[in-house]
Amino acid sequence: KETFSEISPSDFFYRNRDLAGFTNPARALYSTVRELVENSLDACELESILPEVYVRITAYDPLEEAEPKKYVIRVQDNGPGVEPERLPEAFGKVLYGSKYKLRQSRGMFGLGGTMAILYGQITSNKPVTIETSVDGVKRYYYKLMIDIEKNKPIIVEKKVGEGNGLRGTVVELVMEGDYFRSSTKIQEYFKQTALVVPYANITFIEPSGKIFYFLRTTTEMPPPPKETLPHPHGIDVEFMRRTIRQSSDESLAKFLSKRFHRVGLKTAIKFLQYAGIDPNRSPKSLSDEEIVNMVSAMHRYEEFLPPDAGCLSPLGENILAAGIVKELAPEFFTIVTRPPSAYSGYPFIVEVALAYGGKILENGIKLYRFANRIPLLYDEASDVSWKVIHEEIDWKRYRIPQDAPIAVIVNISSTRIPYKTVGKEYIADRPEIERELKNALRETLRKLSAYLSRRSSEEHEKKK
Amino acid sequence: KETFSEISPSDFFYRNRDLAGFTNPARALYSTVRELVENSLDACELESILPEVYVRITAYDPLEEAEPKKYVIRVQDNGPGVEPERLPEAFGKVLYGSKYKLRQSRGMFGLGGTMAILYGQITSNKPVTIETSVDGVKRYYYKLMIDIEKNKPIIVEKKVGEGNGLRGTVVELVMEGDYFRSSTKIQEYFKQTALVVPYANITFIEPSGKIFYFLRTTTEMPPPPKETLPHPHGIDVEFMRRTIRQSSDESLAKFLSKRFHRVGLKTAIKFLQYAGIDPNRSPKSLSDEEIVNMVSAMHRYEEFLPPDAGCLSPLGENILAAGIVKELAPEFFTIVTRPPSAYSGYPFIVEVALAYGGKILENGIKLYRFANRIPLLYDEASDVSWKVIHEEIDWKRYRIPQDAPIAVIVNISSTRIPYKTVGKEYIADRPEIERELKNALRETLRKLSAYLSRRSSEEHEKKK
Ligand SMILES: Nc1ncnc2c1ncn2[C@@H]1O[C@H](COP(=O)(O)OP(=O)(O)OP(=O)(O)O)[C@@H](O)[C@H]1O
Ligand SMILES: Nc1ncnc2c1ncn2[C@@H]1O[C@H](COP(=O)(O)OP(=O)(O)OP(=O)(O)O)[C@@H](O)[C@H]1O
Ligand SMILES: [Mg+2]
Ligand SMILES: [Mg+2]
Repeated sequence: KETFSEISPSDFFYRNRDLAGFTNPARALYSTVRELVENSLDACELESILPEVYVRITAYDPLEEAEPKKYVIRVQDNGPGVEPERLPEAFGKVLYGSKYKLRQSRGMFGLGGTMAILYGQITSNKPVTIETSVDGVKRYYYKLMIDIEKNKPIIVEKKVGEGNGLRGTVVELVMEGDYFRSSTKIQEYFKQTALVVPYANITFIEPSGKIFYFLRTTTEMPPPPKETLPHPHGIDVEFMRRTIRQSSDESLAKFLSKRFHRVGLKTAIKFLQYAGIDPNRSPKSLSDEEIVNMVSAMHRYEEFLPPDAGCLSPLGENILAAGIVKELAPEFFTIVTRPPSAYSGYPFIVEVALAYGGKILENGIKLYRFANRIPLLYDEASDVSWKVIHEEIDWKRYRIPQDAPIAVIVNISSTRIPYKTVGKEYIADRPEIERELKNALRETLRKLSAYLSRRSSEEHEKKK
Repeated sequence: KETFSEISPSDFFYRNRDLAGFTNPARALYSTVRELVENSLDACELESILPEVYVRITAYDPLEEAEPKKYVIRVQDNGPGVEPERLPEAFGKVLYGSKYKLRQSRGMFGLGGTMAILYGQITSNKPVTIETSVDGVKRYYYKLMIDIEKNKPIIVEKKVGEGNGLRGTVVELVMEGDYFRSSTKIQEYFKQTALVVPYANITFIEPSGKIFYFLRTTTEMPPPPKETLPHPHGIDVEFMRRTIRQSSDESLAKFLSKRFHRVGLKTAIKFLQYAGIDPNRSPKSLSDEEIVNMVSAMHRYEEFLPPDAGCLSPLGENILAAGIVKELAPEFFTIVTRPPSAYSGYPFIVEVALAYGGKILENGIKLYRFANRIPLLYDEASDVSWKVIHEEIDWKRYRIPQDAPIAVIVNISSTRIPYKTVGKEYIADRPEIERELKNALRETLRKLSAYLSRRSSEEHEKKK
């Protein structure tokens, strides 16, 4: 007779940690660094704090030579800190966090930081040490482990001390890693992050003791991301039923105008008339059948204003140009920012830059991918950007030689990035995103094509 | 001030259903069919029941033309049924199932069937109907919905009726799908499944009413999969602590020999001596430090017998040959079965077949991938098999022309397939699996190369 069991989400991601990017010691070291750094940058940007992020990887036993081996990973920031009552669950519980909102941020799943701690625990059996202060007055010190079977934190130790005016968070854990095999990717991660977060000071100390400084080149920060309401085109029956259950609006017209993005009272009434529903009815009075009909009418209704991308925070041309000049020093580059669009009701903005020649020496197309300012360094061949570059664009049409030294930089900003994996490795080929990438890339290619023909006719002139 | 929240695993996979392969109506229809069919085949094979699987997709509203639209999906099997007390949670709860074991099966995550039901519910707002009988005497009828926020089933209706001698399970749900866009993949899924499960009768009725029969070509079934113990090389500190906690063995020697794969009392004692631990100590008396040292000694210890693949159920040459002849009718084919191997302590067997010419008309390499008898039809370029074929093998060495019409068929059998996604789309490039695939493919290429040169010299002879 078959025996059944239930497992907790932490047990699920423990057993299937490759799904979250913790495949082997080298990859786990990379994922640990990125998950903790992304948490720090999200926290600072939310409060418009110029980020100071310090990352140190040290061999746990300096005499141990062979990889993989134990490392101490320390990530420190000057962010707003974590509320002490929330801290144990924020770090010790999977599917718990502050990013389950319609707001642009790097984090979205509620498990990245926790997975790093979990991996550290199962490979070193040591608790994680977390320090935090939200006001610089009191500083909290936690030693935590995770009860993986029950998905809850175990507070091994908790202390309170003087804040000394320092706000922010420190996470320090011990894990089995392989720096020899992941150093290139980790250093590339910092380099690319510094490109798109030029207002951050990032310090990275590697096991050899060598220090990499990524100093800020500007003090101008993007406006903090704004939480937005769901758009009618993105909702389904489950979401509608939940929203009705949680609301106490007396009329459907009021309910729609309060709960949905860019739906005013007028629009709500017009839509309800279109859907054949009395705008004065109470939302809770709708039958299941009526909810289904209303939702499918919402999807068909064309008079809703499209999602407003004002809540989004794209890189902007200045940041992209500065990064391209600094890192690539090309002979030519062009940046295209597409107008805001949406997929499944989620607003997004695509920015594509194309750089050519100069210090770009490698022949062929090098692709740099960013999503909400996260550099994506794995699985590029599965990414929607790669698909557009290699399958949807006819490069010959623009008379660009096959071996031209080219860099394509893509950034997608959205309230929800459609990653195909829990490890945030690459982005799904949603048709709307594909279309915007294609249009952006074509525009950059037209500009490069014009530049190349101008340059070749100028050279022609010179020769005469 | 940041607000935190926790979400249940069903809420997580509802919000991120693309992770599980429910990206859009066409893809969701495919995933629904595959998840339910895989559940039926797993159930039948476990009890050595010759599978009779019946799948019907019907338009919910026959007058509705435009896709996407609502479909009724019905999947019926003659399997062992589901224990009625377990049924609501088996289908109405994510991360609940009977496959959290070290045993070869298609299912492994405890969420496939539940995701299909969830997707049906959020797109149609209709409950799923499930009928089951474990003995042919009593037949249970359930109408279920899922409380997605709480991750638990809602029993809308429950009836008991006469069994009429019929054992098995029927799942019927309504969902928004797009048969026009997924028909090719769905039909291919059945065709390839029939190849590797030739002892099954599969009937598929598509919306037009057309019936596809995949009749069994043999009544010989593979032996049912056997549950196996974990191998010392695959365990970590968390697993060891859990196993110690759940055991009541008085001595470490007894504990290791009872709980681990192919570890007898002698081996256990020898290993404990190597690790410097008294074999008579009680497992529960070990300190955390000692557990860590024992686990890392286990990983280093070379005297453990390798995992025994006797619990695995590879396709075997007969089934592969029959399928290749029937579906590809090639001029030449060869099958290589690698000896059992292991990754992270999980035993696996790789089978690779190479077919050439004959009715294979398309130039280039067509790849057919199977894992535990599941056809994998998506994301082939990200799969380890693709990587081996295109990056690890020098085809010119075997003097095989670039445009030769070739099919490569890969099947991997294991107690745990290292999928990279929750939607089971493709397999991670674990070094051990990569190595076995490479060796198998090289062997098939040597045979094809020999055949081609033999054939060309025979033709040469004829011309003279
Ligand atoms: N350095 C930090 N400063 C402030 N808050 C933090 C910091 N690190 C983590 N947090 C809080 O802990 C929560 C959980 O973090 P975790 O990385 O596990 O999930 P997430 O960032 O929400 O999502 P994701 O899995 O996509 O990373 C975050 O939502 C955030 O509120
Ligand atoms: N047709 C069936 N006959 C018998 N048991 C079934 C059937 N379908 C589902 N089950 C039971 O319900 C459980 C849950 O199924 P579900 O598909 O959600 O998860 P799974 O098959 O265990 O894992 P996966 O997510 O990888 O498919 C199974 O483990 C199995 O015990
Ligand atoms: Mg995070
Ligand atoms: Mg299943």
